[in-house]
Amino acid sequence: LERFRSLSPAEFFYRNKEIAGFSNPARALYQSIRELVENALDATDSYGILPVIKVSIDSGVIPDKPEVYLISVEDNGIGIPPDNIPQAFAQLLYSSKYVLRQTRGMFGIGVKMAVLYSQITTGKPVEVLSSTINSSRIYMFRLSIDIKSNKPVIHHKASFKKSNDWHGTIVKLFIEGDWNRAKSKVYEYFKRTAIIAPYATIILKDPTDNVVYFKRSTTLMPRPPKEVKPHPHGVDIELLKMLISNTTTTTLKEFLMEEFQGIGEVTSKTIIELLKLDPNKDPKGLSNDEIELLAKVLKEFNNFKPPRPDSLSYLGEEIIKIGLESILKPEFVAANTRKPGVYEGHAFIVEVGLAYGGNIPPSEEPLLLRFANKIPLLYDERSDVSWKVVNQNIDWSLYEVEKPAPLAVLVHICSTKIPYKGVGKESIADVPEIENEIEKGVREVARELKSYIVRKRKEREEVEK
Amino acid sequence: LERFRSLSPAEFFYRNKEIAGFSNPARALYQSIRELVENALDATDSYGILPVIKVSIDSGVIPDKPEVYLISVEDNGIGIPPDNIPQAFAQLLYSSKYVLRQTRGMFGIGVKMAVLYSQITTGKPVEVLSSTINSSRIYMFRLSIDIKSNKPVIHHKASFKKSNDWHGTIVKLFIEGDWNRAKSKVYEYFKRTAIIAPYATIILKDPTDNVVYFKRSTTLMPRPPKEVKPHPHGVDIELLKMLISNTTTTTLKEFLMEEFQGIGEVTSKTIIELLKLDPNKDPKGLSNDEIELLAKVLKEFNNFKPPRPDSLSYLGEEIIKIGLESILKPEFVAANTRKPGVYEGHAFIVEVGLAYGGNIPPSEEPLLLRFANKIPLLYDERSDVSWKVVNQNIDWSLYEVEKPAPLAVLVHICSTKIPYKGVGKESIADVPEIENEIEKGVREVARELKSYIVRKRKEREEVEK
Ligand SMILES: Nc1ncnc2c1ncn2[C@@H]1O[C@H](COP(=O)(O)OP(=O)(O)OP(=O)(O)O)[C@@H](O)[C@H]1O
Ligand SMILES: Nc1ncnc2c1ncn2[C@@H]1O[C@H](COP(=O)(O)OP(=O)(O)OP(=O)(O)O)[C@@H](O)[C@H]1O
Ligand SMILES: [Mg+2]
Ligand SMILES: [Mg+2]
Repeated sequence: LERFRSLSPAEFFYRNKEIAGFSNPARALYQSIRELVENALDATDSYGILPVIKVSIDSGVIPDKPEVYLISVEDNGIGIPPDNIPQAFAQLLYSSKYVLRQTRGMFGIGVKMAVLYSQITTGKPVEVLSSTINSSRIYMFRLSIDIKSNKPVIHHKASFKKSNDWHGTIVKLFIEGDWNRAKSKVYEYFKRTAIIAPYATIILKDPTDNVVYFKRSTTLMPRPPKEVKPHPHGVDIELLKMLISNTTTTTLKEFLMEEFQGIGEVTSKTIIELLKLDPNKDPKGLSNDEIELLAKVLKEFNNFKPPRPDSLSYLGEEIIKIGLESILKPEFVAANTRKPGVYEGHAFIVEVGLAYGGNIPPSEEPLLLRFANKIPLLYDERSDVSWKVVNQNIDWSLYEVEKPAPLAVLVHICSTKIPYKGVGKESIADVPEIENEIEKGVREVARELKSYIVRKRKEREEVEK
Repeated sequence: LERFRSLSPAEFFYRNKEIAGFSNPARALYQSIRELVENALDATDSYGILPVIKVSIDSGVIPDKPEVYLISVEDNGIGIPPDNIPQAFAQLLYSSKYVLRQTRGMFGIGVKMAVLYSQITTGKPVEVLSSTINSSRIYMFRLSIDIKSNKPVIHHKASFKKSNDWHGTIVKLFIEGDWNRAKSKVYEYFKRTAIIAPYATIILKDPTDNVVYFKRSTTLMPRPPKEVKPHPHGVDIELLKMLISNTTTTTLKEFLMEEFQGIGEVTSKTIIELLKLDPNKDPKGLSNDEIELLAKVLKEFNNFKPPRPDSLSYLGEEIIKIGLESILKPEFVAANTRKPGVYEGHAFIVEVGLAYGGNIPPSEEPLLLRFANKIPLLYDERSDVSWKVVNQNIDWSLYEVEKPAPLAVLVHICSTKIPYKGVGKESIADVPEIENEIEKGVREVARELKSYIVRKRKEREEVEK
């Protein structure tokens, strides 16, 4: 006889933590550090604050448990209001990033997985200190997750008056990890973060007390991405029902103009006429059949303005070239930032960079540096759409590249929704619109490389005469 | 200012459906079919019932929507009690498989994703008919998911008296799909299911009304897997707390013997002495520090019996060879079923098969046939642990195999918990214990291939003299 039961989201992710990247102690240590750092960067650069992030990893913090590390991450970001702190850190599927704007976070799972893993391997609560920009107080919480109910357990809370105008967040948690196995990936993660967020200053102290100061190389920050309304091409029956039930508009004409981007008054009227509906009808009065038809028409209509790219924040070709030069010391660099594209109503921008020669060691496959919404992706390379493009769609010999070659390719995808293959954010699905843009971008920089190689070869031949 | 909100599990999977394999219409059609078929197979072979499964895919079922298909899957399984049907089909994270026993299902998500996708692309409810073995009635429901609350919406329900002793389940749902793009993968899925479950009869009618009758090739069924208790090596602080809060035992000595497998009376006393605790203490009276210490001792103690493999159901070398012969028509086959292993307290068995020559077309990489708990895995091959072993850990030239080679390798992993990388069940994480067993199994059958190749070469040389 089958025994039926339901799981809370916390129980589900507790039982299936490898799906979130927590598959072994080394991987868990890496994932915990990156989840905290990505939250810290979101809390700063989404608000035009030049990030200063202090990461400290201590070992030997628990007498007879050498494999337990204390991870501490401090940022100068916007902080978290005290009423939101317990759920933000101890309730799965709770987030401030469930909106249409480019951020690193998107699932409402990241920090909770670190807290969960900490709890099950060490039994210790997470400690959070935070103060928002206009607040006069700093709030402190020690929290753990009640797994069965997916609710926070507050072990301790306190607040004290601020003596200066510090704002930001400090997160401390104990994690069973494996620094020796995680070390090279952790360092690689910070090095690549320095490429993709050159305006961020990050100070990293590792368990051997080695301190690395990733000093910002620029104070120029891209403008923060704006929150936008859904684009009608991203609509489906359920989204439409949710928009209708939440809307404060009272006519269909207003509803279309208000709840979507890209629909002006003329377009709104056109759509409504196509459906033979009354523009003054209350959207909450639409029948299921009418909603279904409206979804179909919105998806297929071809005259909307394309999705607004101000929900996105890309790097630009200059920053990409500077970043590649600083870490790879190549003899040649090229970059291509593509025009905005759309998939399922989400705007996206693909950026590609290429570096060749110099200090890059020759290899059979190009060194692939993948990024999504300014997050470095280091694992699951071979199931990522960029790997497929760079190693399967492109024939490098057509660009005068002989293997093994001293070649590196950077791919950065920005979107209001990155189509990750998993909640651990390591590889990206091969959505056709995105794959096409990556390929075009790679061919663009590959052509520039070809001109360079051909020119260099001619110069050598001249010299040899 | 950041806007915080929480999502229900249904909202989360609605927003992130590509994480469950629903990334485009072709993939969604494939995934919906397989989720229903995997449920049908679990409902039969877990109970010793010879499966008869009828799969019907109809197109043109909605007048102006050629891309909408009606999928219908009928099985002769144990059926679902009427009280459980609404939640089983319309509440995310609801399942009867959250127990320690080998089944295809494990997440409590599969059929709900198909229902969700059906709902958002067609607005139509799922229809379920079911009757359990001893019931005199068949129950019918039409259901959809209230996404905001993650609760079923019952559009219609009915029941009627059974006129015969039919038992089983029929699921019907409308899906927006792409049969042309999905077709080859769908057929491949059924062909491989025929290898791994040769006792199952499956009748498939596709949208062109082509009917394929996968007739069972044997009535021999492996004994159904048994549900087991957790093994102490799989313990962590939270699992221990849950077992303690649910236990009906009243002494620590009983608790250890009752709630775990592999702990007899002597071992229970030994563990308790190591902890300097009183064997008659009520487990519910343990302090957090005592629980933490107990978890540590249980994880590190080396004298438990290994996990019981009767929670598993593997194929065996005969069935693997028969399966490979029937679909590949090779000149040589070999198979190796490994002894049970353990990872994180879960028992697992790895089985490897190899086929060479005959009708197998030569290729650079071996044709890789992956299975987990009798499910064929067709996507994300290159991020799977088996691909890594077969293409990176093994040097085939050491086994007299010259590339391109007419070579196929089958890997089947059985476990009470398959470490999938994602909830779409397509690739498996490289857990070291499992990777080692796969490698040993592949080397075993590769050695047999080498002997065969060498022997054949000698025979040819004899003939040529
Ligand atoms: N350092 C921080 N500064 C400000 N807010 C933070 C910080 N860390 C976490 N938060 C808040 O807590 C919320 C939950 O964080 P969490 O990492 O679990 O989810 P997320 O970042 O929204 O999504 P993801 O699961 O993709 O990381 C965030 O949305 C943010 O509002
Ligand atoms: N054809 C069927 N016959 C009997 N029971 C079924 C059938 N289909 C679904 N069920 C029941 O409904 C439950 C939910 O199915 P669902 O596919 O959502 O989850 P699961 O199979 O348990 O796990 P997974 O997400 O890994 O597939 C199953 O656990 C099973 O109890
Ligand atoms: Mg986060
Ligand atoms: Mg299932």
